[in-house]
Amino acid sequence: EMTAQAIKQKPTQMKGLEKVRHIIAVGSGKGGVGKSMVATNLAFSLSKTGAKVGLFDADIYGPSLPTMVGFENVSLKMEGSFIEPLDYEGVKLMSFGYATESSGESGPAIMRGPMVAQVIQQLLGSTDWGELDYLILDMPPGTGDIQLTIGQQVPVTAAVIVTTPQRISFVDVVKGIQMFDELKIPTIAVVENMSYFKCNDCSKKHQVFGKGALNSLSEEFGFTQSFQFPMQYEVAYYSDNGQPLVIAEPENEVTQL
Amino acid sequence: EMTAQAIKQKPTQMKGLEKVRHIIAVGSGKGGVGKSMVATNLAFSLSKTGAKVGLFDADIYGPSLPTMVGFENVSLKMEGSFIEPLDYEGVKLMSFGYATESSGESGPAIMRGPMVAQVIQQLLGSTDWGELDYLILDMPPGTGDIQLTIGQQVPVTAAVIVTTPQRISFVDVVKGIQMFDELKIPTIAVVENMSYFKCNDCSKKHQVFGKGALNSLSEEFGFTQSFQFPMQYEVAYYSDNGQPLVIAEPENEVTQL
Ligand SMILES: Nc1ncnc2c1ncn2[C@@H]1O[C@H](COP(=O)(O)OP(=O)(O)O)[C@@H](O)[C@H]1O
Ligand SMILES: Nc1ncnc2c1ncn2[C@@H]1O[C@H](COP(=O)(O)OP(=O)(O)O)[C@@H](O)[C@H]1O
Ligand SMILES: [Zn+2]
Repeated sequence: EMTAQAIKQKPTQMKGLEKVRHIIAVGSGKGGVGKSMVATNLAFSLSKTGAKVGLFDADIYGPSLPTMVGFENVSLKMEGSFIEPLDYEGVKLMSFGYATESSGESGPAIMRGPMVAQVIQQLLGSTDWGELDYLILDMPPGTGDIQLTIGQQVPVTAAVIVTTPQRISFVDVVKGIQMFDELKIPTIAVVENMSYFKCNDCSKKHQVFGKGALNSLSEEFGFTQSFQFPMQYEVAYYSDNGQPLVIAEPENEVTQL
Repeated sequence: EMTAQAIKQKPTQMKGLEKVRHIIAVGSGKGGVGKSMVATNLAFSLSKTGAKVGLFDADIYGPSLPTMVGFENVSLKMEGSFIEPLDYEGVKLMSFGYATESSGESGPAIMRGPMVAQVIQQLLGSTDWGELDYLILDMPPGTGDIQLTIGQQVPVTAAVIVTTPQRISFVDVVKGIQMFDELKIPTIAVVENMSYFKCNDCSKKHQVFGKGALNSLSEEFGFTQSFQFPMQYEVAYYSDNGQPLVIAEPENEVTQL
C-alpha cells in the first residue's frame, strides 16, 4: 500500500531529453552524505574522457550546484520554449538555484509536493540538453514527490548510491535502493564517502564515523562496483569555492573515480 | 508567490498536544548536519534537569529516532483514539519508524506530499503526549510539505538551527531560518556541528570542513546563543548503538549543551 504509487507511468514528452543516451541518477535517501559532490565530480570525470555530459540538480528545496560550480552573474536564456543550460568546461548544467539566482529570488522554496513536481518537469524537460552521452541527476534526500516524478516520467538508465559509514546512513540508503528497485532502476555502484580522515601531521587514519557497512551493502544487494572516499579538507574547500575537484586537483585520490 | 503557502492557519485540533507547554523545532534545511543528534541530546539534557520532555521524529522519509534510541521489540499500543508514546529514561518518544517497525513494514515510505502531511497530523496529533514542559520536534531537511504542515498547524514556540562549516550548509540553513521567519517561529539558537576534528594521537585540531560561518550567521540574524560541537568518534558510536550520548557519556564535552 505504501509503495502503490510507484507504478511506472509512460515517460512524458520531456522534449529536452530526446537526444540523451544514458541518464544516471546519483542518490542515497540520506542528506549530507556527499551526493552532490559525487554527482558533480562524476560528471566532470566522464567529460574528461571525451563524453558529452550534462548535470541536473534535482534538489528544489536545497540546490547545491550553484555553490559547487559557481558563476559570477547567472542569467538563463530561453530559446523558443527551451531553456539554454549553462556550460562549465564543456559540461551542461541546470539547477533551480540558477533559475532563482537569474530572476533575483534567493529565498527558500516553500512549496508543497504538486508544485515541486511541476518545477522538476519544466526544468528537466524543457532544458535544451541537446546530444548527450550522459545526463547525471543529483537527487535530493528522501523518497517523496521529486523521486516519484523523476522515477515515473524519466527513462533513468541506472543509479549510483552514496552512503557514509554511520548506521543511520545505511538504514536510509537501503530505503533509497529499494525505491530505485520499485521504480525499476538498477543500482550499478555504491560509493562510501567520508570513510576515514587521515591526520596530515602524524598520518594516523581515523574512522570518525565507524567502520561502515559497505561490505554488507555489496553482499546484500550484489553490487559489483564499490568505492571508498576519505574525508579531505580539499574536497570541502573546492566545493565551497565553486570549482569541481576533478578540475582543480586532477591528481587527488578522490578523483580517481 | 513562492511563499504564498506559508500563511499560518489556526492550529488544528491536535488533541495530543493540549497539555504541552513549549514546542521546540530543531531544524536546518540541510540534511546530514546532525539535527537528529542535537534534538535527541537536547531532549535528554532537558529531562536530566527535571523537566518533563517528549521527542518527535518528523522525518517520515528517513526516520532516525529508532536508530538513535533503540528498543528490542517495538510495539505501539493504542488507548482509545490515542497512540501511547514509547518511554526511554523518562523521555516520551514517537517516530514513523517506530510505527512501521511495530507493524512489520520496514520498506521505504514512497509517498507524495498530501499523504505525508496526513501521517504527520495523525502521528503528532494523536500521540498521547500528556503533560510536558517541552516537546522537541526533530525536523527533516528541506522546506516542503512536512515543514508547512507543522508550521501551519502546530503552535511551535521556537526553533534551534543546526549547521556545519561548509558553505553549502550555510546556504541551506539561511533558507531554513527564513522559512521559520515566514511561519512566525523565532530562531533562538544556532549550533555549528562538526566544527573541527581533534587527532587523538597528536592532538592537532583539523577544521576538515573549513572555518565555517557561525559569526556571520549570528551577526546577520542576531542570535544570542550559539554553540560549536567537534566531530567525535563517540558521538557517531553511541548514535549507531541506540543510546543518547547524554546518557552514555554525561561528562563528554558535546553534552555540555
Ligand atoms: N569526502 C569529503 N571530504 C570533505 N568534505 C566533503 C566530502 N564529501 C562531501 N564533502 C562536503 O560536505 C558537504 C555536503 O556534501 P553534499 O555533496 O552537499 O552532500 P549531499 O548532496 O548528500 O547533501 C559539501 O560541502 C561537500 O563538499
Ligand atoms: N559531532 C559529531 N561527531 C561525530 N558524528 C556525528 C556528529 N554529529 C552527528 N554525527 C553523526 O552523523 C550522522 C548524521 O547525523 P544526524 O543527526 O542524523 O543528521 P541529520 O538529522 O541532520 O540528518 C549520525 O550518525 C550522527 O551520529
Ligand atoms: Zn595526528
